[in-house]
Amino acid sequence: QPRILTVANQKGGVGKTTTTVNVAAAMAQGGLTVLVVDLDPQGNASTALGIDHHADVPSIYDVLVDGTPLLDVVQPCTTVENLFCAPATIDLAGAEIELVSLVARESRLQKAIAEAEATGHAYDYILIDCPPSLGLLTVNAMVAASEVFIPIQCEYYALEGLSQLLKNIELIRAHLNPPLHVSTILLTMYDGRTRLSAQVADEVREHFPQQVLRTTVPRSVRVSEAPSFGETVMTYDPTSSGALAYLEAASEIADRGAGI
Amino acid sequence: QPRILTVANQKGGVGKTTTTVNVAAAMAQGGLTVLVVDLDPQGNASTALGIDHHADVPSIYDVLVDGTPLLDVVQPCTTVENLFCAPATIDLAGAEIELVSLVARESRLQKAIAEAEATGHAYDYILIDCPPSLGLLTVNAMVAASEVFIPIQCEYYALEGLSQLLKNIELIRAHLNPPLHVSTILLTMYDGRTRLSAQVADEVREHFPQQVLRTTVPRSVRVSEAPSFGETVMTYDPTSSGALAYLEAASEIADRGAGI
Ligand SMILES: Nc1ncnc2c1ncn2[C@@H]1O[C@H](COP(=O)(O)OP(=O)(O)OP(=O)(O)O)[C@@H](O)[C@H]1O
Ligand SMILES: Nc1ncnc2c1ncn2[C@@H]1O[C@H](COP(=O)(O)OP(=O)(O)OP(=O)(O)O)[C@@H](O)[C@H]1O
Ligand SMILES: [Mg+2]
Ligand SMILES: [Mg+2]
Repeated sequence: QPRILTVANQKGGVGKTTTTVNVAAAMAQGGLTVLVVDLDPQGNASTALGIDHHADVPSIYDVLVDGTPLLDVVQPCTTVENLFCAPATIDLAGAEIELVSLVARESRLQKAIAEAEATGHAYDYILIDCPPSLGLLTVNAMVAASEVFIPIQCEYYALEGLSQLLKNIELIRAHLNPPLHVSTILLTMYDGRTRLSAQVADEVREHFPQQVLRTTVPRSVRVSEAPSFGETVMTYDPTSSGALAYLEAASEIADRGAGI
Repeated sequence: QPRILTVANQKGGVGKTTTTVNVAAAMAQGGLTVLVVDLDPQGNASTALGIDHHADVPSIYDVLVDGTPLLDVVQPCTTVENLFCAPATIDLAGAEIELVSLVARESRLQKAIAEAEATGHAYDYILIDCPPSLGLLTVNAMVAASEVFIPIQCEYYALEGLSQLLKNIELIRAHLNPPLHVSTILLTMYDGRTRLSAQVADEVREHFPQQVLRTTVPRSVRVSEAPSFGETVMTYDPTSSGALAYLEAASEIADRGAGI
């Protein structure tokens, strides 16, 4: 049984993709077998993992809308062993509206993962990168996973959307997926020179003492340069402050276990 | 006839809200009458303009889904004269799915603005802040406006989503709103210390020489502190580098005219 974490936050630009690919890479470097599911039509996670995702590539769209087996679209990451990706293509942009009228529209990803597992294929971790919204793609991710992993940027607006996100998680837990819970919160783009970062971090640690990781990811340009080379920062600049923070975050997550 | 600009980019966290509220505030300080329409369920623009937007407040949701007149939900901004806002509340999160089955679902905002104008009420500018997606809320904004204003963060991922955004704008222009065009592009969160910012800025200036504003908005913590006080940076710290850049951007937009 893989541990499945949905990396979600409807606030845009908080570090969902960056967290997904770097935590996944760090875990894979540590010997775990990890699958990243890219549910964002922008396909940023696919880019960071060096996976081509132009329109003809078999993708998660085919899995959700046409019922293509998940393992048929999974590709290995080019820069890290044990790391795989189910890429997103531009078709996914239309999926939210297409899913509205399909049967079992909320659980199509869950079924696809269960079918892949039934074939005997075993991942240790599955990380699902969500788009910045709470639509049917994110709902599918929340139904497929039992853990929610929330990256929070150390900025004021990041706090505003949190209560909306938690309400939605509670709705999904109550009606669609009882084991769902927020297991992990990671503070991202922390800038030690500003009071704002410290204030947001303090506030989050106060409200979510159990879920917040000890590790905070500092703002570091090496992190944002890596995807332009089709790499995660874990291989682009392994000793940078960003890479070291993601290494620590990954081991904290693995050490904690699923923490129901 | 007001000039209507849709501030859109499906990439999250690129500065859509920050650009909307600060350009709007700068124009209002210059004597223009400006309306900000907050189409993002997170309600970040409403927050920055000091407008309460808890669930009972009349909002743009009522306008889009129930047909409430736009002027019934508009409130004055508390910190800047001549500046008004049609706030977003949490109900808006469900609007995308609710709009799918409504008549004339793509043009409900356009009709609401036209009806407000017909009453003789005159704004000089209307700026519409979009959520980070290309769903029915952003489509409504693109149908209501004739200009698209694209903030682009000086980061690698920001370039990736651009072609998808331009394709969607072209689809809307061809099928729903012939005058629609990209009139303005603003480079945001420019960090002069990094090569990455300069590379992204050069690339955007090369591809969109006509639309990119001369002004670039630097990364500045005063900009991100302002919303926690319910203010735009224009009043929070008027001589900060961010405020001065938004002042220049606003006058460049006003000077250029609609540039069909
Ligand atoms: N620690 C960091 N230091 C510097 N830049 C970072 C860091 N983490 C992320 N970034 C950059 O910030 C931007 C936003 O991050 P990212 O795209 O991962 O967020 P997201 O939540 O996935 O965005 P979206 O809502 O669009 O999916 C990206 O350009 C990324 O490279
Ligand atoms: N010039 C700037 N300098 C520093 N911080 C900035 C600047 N512009 C925006 N920010 C901060 O960056 C974050 C993202 O900006 P903003 O929320 O305006 O983007 P957005 O595109 O509206 O996001 P979303 O996609 O969630 O709607 C915010 O926390 C904001 O305060
Ligand atoms: Mg992302
Ligand atoms: Mg916004």
